Amino acid sequence: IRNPVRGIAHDTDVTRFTLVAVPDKPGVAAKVFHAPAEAKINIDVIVQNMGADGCADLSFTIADADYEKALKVMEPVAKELNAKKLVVDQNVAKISIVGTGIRSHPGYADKMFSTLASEEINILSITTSEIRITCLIERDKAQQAVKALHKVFELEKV
Amino acid sequence: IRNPVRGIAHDTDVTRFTLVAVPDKPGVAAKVFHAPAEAKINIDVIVQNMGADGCADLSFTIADADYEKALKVMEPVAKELNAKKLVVDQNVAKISIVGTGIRSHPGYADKMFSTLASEEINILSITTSEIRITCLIERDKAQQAVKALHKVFELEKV
Ligand SMILES: C[C@@H](O)[C@H](N)C(=O)O
Ligand SMILES: C[C@@H](O)[C@H](N)C(=O)O
Repeated sequence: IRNPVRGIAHDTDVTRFTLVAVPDKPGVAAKVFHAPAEAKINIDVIVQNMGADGCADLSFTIADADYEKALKVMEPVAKELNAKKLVVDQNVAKISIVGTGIRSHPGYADKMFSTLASEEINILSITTSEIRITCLIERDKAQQAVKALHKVFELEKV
Repeated sequence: IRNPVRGIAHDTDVTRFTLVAVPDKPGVAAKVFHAPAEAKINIDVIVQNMGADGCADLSFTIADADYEKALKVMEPVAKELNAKKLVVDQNVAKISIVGTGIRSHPGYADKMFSTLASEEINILSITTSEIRITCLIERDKAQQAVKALHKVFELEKV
C-alpha cells in the first residue's frame, strides 16, 4: 500500500512575529494583516488559537529578509491594538510531513510528534491541512528533525 | 487574469477541543495526540500557537459525532498533563478560502479577515497552508460568512 506520506518539507528561512494578547473581537485580524499586505510582505504561516479573557495571540511567519520591513510595519499596529507585546523569533524553522493520505490516517500527527519528542525537539507551533502537518521548531534542530522523520516515515532522502 | 481564489469551503460538523496550558516541552504533543489516534478518532485541524510561561494551548477539531468518544479519551490526558482546563466548543464552523494563488498574494488574508469583520463575525482561530486560509467562526454565522466571501471574491456559488 502506497506510503501516504510522500515527503518531508523543511524551511529554515523563517522569522515568526507574534502579537500577544490583542482584543479578540471582529476587525482585529483584519487590522493586523492589512499592514503587511500594504507593504507587500509575503506571509507564510498564520496561526491563531483559542483566546482567553477577551484576548488572543496572532502569529505569522515571513522570510528572514523581510524582518526589518515587517518590524517597522507591525510595531505601530501592535501599539494601536494595545498588544501586551510584539515578539519576534528568528530561531525557528518550519518542518512538515506532506502526503495526500495524512488527514484520513489518525496516527500520523502522533507519529510525527513522537518522533520529534524522541529527538528531544520542542514543538513551538502546529498547524495542519488535508495534506500536511506543519510544526515550527528551533532552527538549529531542523536537520536532525528532517533526518529522524525521513527514517520514521521510511522515505528516500530527497 | 484567473481568480487565484477558486472556492469557499465550509464545514459546520466541527467540534473543537482545547487543552489549555499544558507543559511546553518535548513529548506533550505526542501524548495529547496518541490517545485519539489509538481510539481511531479522525482529527481535522490541529492548532498550537506560541507558548507563554512554559505552557502552551493545544487545540484540535473533530466531527460532532466523535464528541463523546473524544471527551472520554481526552479527559484523563488533560489531567495527566495537569492542563489548566479542557475546553470543548461545539458552536464552531470551519470556513476556508481555497486557491493555488493564495500564498503568493499578500492581500488575501487581509481581504478574508476584513470581510468577516464587516459582517461582525468574530474569528476564533486561524491556520493557513499554501492553498488555503482557514478560520473557525461561530456555527450560526457560517452561511452569512460563506455568502459574504463568495461576493467579495467574486465566485459563483457552488
Ligand atoms: C483575534 C482576531 O482574530 C479577532 N477575533 C478578529 O476577529 O479579528
Ligand atoms: C506543547 C507541545 O507541542 C510541546 N512543545 C511538545 O513539543 O510536545
